[in-house]
Amino acid sequence: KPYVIVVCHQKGGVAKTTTVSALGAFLAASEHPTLLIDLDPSANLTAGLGLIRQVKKSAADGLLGKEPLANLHQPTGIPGLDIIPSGPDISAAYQLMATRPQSETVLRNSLEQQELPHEFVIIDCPPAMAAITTASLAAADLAIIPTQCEYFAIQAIGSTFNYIRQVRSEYNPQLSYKVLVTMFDLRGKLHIQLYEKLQEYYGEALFDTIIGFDSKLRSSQIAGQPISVFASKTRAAEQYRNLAQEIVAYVHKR
Amino acid sequence: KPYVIVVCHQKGGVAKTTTVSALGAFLAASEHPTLLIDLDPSANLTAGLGLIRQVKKSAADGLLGKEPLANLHQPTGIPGLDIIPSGPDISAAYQLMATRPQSETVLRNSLEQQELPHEFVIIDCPPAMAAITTASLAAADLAIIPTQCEYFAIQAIGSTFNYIRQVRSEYNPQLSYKVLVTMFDLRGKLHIQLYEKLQEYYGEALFDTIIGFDSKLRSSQIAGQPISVFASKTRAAEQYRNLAQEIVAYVHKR
Ligand SMILES: Nc1ncnc2c1ncn2[C@@H]1O[C@H](COP(=O)(O)OP(=O)(O)OP(=O)(O)O)[C@@H](O)[C@H]1O
Ligand SMILES: Nc1ncnc2c1ncn2[C@@H]1O[C@H](COP(=O)(O)OP(=O)(O)OP(=O)(O)O)[C@@H](O)[C@H]1O
Ligand SMILES: [Mg+2]
Ligand SMILES: [Mg+2]
Repeated sequence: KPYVIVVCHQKGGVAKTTTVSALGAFLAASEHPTLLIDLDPSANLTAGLGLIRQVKKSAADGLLGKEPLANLHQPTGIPGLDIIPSGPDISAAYQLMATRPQSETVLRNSLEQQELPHEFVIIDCPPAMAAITTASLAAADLAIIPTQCEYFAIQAIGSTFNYIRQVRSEYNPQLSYKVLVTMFDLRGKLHIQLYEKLQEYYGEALFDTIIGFDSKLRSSQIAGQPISVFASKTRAAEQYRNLAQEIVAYVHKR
Repeated sequence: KPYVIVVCHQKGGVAKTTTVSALGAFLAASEHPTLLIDLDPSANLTAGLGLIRQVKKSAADGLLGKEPLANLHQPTGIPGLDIIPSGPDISAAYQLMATRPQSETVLRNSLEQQELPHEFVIIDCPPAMAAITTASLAAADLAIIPTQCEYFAIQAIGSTFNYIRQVRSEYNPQLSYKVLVTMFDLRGKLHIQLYEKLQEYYGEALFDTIIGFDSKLRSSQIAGQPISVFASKTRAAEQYRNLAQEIVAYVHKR
């Protein structure tokens, strides 16, 4: 069974999608076959990998259990990296899930019961602690909460943690979670002060790797390529490569 | 009846909350009494105005029609600026709305039927085109869609526009909408290129005012003050002041 990572945060624009794409690409590049699942109606992950016009089947059918996950994934063009993309029917699936009591464990059951050739699964969530995120957390081994060192993002960590703990106690006692600092701006005194606060509050729950501000990440998304292909030597590429190593080490320790 | 502005976008982290706070503060400062409504479960708007521990009644009761809006607002401490804050019960209201067919027009009916002393109402929405945003759009005269000049944010404008047009044809034929460029980074070649693309695609629908990157906006949020109080001479303060004037002129032309 693959190791399932969910990237989620109630706060918008904290680099959830950017992290899923980069982490997936570097895990694949270091011989860990990875499956990405785009559960966001905005389909940013799918678009940032240049696949928005090549969506064969969408993740919606996986969320509702209509099709086995093994039938839904397609290659990204990057060796070792597959994706179940988001499609226009994700919003409808989301509405449907709100009316069906057991829908929140369908994704977990599919991931447990099916044979997938991947070592890692990474799920991109929309910025809402609601049905899609619940279903992902119920299925996960690890939740990664990316955050900027900014007041609004940090304020939302508390409610994001409460939500994760609720899902953990209700569905998934094995679930662990860690915070990843992203979009870190070394020139900003504020970012440095808030980073120290984060370390103080969340100490052990913070990844060692910090992702700094790097505009190449934005250009790679327009180019439709992960940063590992578009600009593998840029600073954020190095940092995401280190994050992949930090996560592999973390997984092997458990 | 107040002129109702909704600030919404499916994309996260595009300065929806920052815009509601700054625009509200500058409208109030230029003699246009304004009521802010925080409909986001994250309650960032409420926190950024220093009110997170002083919430008396929450917007949830307004969304469900349980209490008249006139009973729900409280002062912000800024002359001419009131707020109906977000509270922990907003998420529950949101779930309830999903099960009640007529709930999407409750907010509009309250705004139409009640006597409010304000000239403007500005509503902050969560980053999701779902029940809360629908209820706000059904009640609105103008929807403002803030966007960064970045690929993912621009990609989401299309689906945000489709959603707005759907609500317009179903509930609110008078609804108009405009795009506001925010967090503009003059040093980024990419931002300049994408701004030109935006002008090409959306021409008339773009505000003339552009909000540039300004870290004072972040500091004002930690201080719990709108930018008009915290740093009224900083460049983003000037730009938001101009936006308030542009909007007042736009409203008077109709
Ligand atoms: N380290 C970084 N440096 C510079 N820009 C970044 C960085 N990480 C992400 N970005 C940019 O910031 C924007 C927000 O990132 P992203 O879309 O990944 O966040 P998100 O949390 O997935 O947003 P949403 O909540 O809308 O899903 C994107 O335009 C992205 O290109
Ligand atoms: N012009 C700007 N310059 C610098 N930072 C900004 C600017 N506008 C907003 N920010 C910062 O960017 C972050 C995102 O802004 P904000 O929270 O207002 O976006 P949002 O669209 O409301 O996010 P969400 O989708 O989570 O509700 C905040 O930390 C804010 O302080
Ligand atoms: Mg995203
Ligand atoms: Mg907001």
